[in-house]
Amino acid sequence: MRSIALANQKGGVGKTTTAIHLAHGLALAGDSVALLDLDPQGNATLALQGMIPDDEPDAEGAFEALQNLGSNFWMLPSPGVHRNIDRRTVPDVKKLATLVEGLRGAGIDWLVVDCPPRMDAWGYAGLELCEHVLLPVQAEFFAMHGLSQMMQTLASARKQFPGRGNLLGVVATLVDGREEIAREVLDDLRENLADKMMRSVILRDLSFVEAASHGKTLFDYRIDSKGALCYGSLVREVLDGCA
Amino acid sequence: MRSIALANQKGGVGKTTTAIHLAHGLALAGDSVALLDLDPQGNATLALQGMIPDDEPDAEGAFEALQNLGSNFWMLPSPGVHRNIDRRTVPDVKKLATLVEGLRGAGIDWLVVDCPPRMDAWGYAGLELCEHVLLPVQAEFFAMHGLSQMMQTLASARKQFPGRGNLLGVVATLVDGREEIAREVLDDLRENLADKMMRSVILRDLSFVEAASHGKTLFDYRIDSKGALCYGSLVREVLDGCA
Ligand SMILES: Nc1ncnc2c1ncn2[C@@H]1O[C@H](COP(=O)(O)OP(=O)(O)OP(=O)(O)O)[C@@H](O)[C@H]1O
Ligand SMILES: Nc1ncnc2c1ncn2[C@@H]1O[C@H](COP(=O)(O)OP(=O)(O)OP(=O)(O)O)[C@@H](O)[C@H]1O
Ligand SMILES: [Mg+2]
Ligand SMILES: [Mg+2]
Repeated sequence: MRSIALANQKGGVGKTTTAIHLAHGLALAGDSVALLDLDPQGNATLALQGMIPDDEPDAEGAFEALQNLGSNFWMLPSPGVHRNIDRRTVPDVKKLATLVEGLRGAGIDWLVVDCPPRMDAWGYAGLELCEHVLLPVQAEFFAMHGLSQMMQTLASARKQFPGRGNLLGVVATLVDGREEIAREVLDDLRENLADKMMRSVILRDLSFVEAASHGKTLFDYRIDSKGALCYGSLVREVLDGCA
Repeated sequence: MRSIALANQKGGVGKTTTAIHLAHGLALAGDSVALLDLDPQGNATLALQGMIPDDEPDAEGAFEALQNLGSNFWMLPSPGVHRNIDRRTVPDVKKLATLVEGLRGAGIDWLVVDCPPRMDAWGYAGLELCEHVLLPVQAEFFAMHGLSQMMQTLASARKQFPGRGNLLGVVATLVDGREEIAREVLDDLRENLADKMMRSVILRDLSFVEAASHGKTLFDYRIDSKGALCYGSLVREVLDGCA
């Protein structure tokens, strides 16, 4: 089993959108996938509500706490979806680690984890559970500044949890090809990060917002959209890179 | 002294952009303003670095910890700007409250506080220090869902800190007039929130990203931009509403 956390303390850069499209894309490619929503906001859980099959198969064993979203795609809903979690509530990392070991034993190929903005206890739980981290970055000023902070956070996570927090890559999101500033930032990223920069770039596409309001990914909602094409390329790149 | 916290646990909805433009706009209108950056990311501090005057007047008394940004505009830089704050570090709310009382005594007219995404200890410190909360909301699906969670958070903050957490209003941000979905969401907001919806709407304007990379607000960087016009209207509305 390979595991990827989507993390970045900068808000609104596409962590959730990347998590749900990467997870669904890997499942469509034929691998079995479990998505954990560790953001108390529960946006990933919300965004996939339209994909719950009518006759949900009974989940047994390792999958008991998970929701089925189609043949080989499972999700652990956010604890924050049905009630506002008190700010002092922290994740039960031991319980989550046991769940993850159960999924490994049951033959799951990929674990994808969505993290909240702010590297708090929930954000760190995501790092602790996964081998790799994929960093979505918006091509704009604040997010670029946040990238160096995030790299420092990953370095300290690697010391704390050996074998975890390895950077799989940085993926540029919400890129509007018409904006000159985005092209300049993209060139900067490629120069500074070299092979740590994913080749796939996620273009800005209004279909994402529409798909989210229908509770589906773009692979289900509008397979021929720009956005679906971009994430299809990222899924291919992750499959090749982690082979 | 009147005090306003910019808070919303949804990331990337324009909290920092609204905080710096509201604070600078109120100062340009002739009132004295202090901006506190309570987000460890330090985006507000970063975004105003280009406005530090060459011959900074010596700050005395209540203003000792603050940075001057022009005649009647002061800022408390984020503790996270010069070093990555350890996730266990929490704000010293007693010290912050003493600073705020000192500013009140020194005749400051407005306190504006930028909060991080996630209502953690830093987010709650912002609520505790301010009478009002201004909620920036992006006209899209996840942010709308987050609004009801945020309203619940404010209700519990009002119980915990009497006289605090009063909703000044919700302001629609990053609105792209060409997007049909944004218009639908805007109509929804107005219907559900009625008088709690600020009349001013902040349109999407690429100049914001450019201004941020120059360390200035749009009032300094491009006064005739759409974005500066939108925030000018919001400043006027806040001045009239809090009279
Ligand atoms: N490529 C894209 N084009 C257009 N809209 C996008 C794109 N990616 C994400 N969005 C939209 O931008 C908003 C922010 O994205 P998302 O919620 O995935 O970011 P996030 O990093 O998970 O936010 P948070 O920090 O709150 O967890 C959402 O409304 C989403 O639908
Ligand atoms: N009206 C606007 N038009 C275009 N870009 C905008 C607008 N408002 C904000 N932005 C840009 O969108 C990004 C997110 O805005 P901002 O950082 O202010 O949000 P935030 O809510 O403070 O984010 P965080 O949750 O990380 O604190 C920034 O790059 C900012 O420059
Ligand atoms: Mg998210
Ligand atoms: Mg901010």
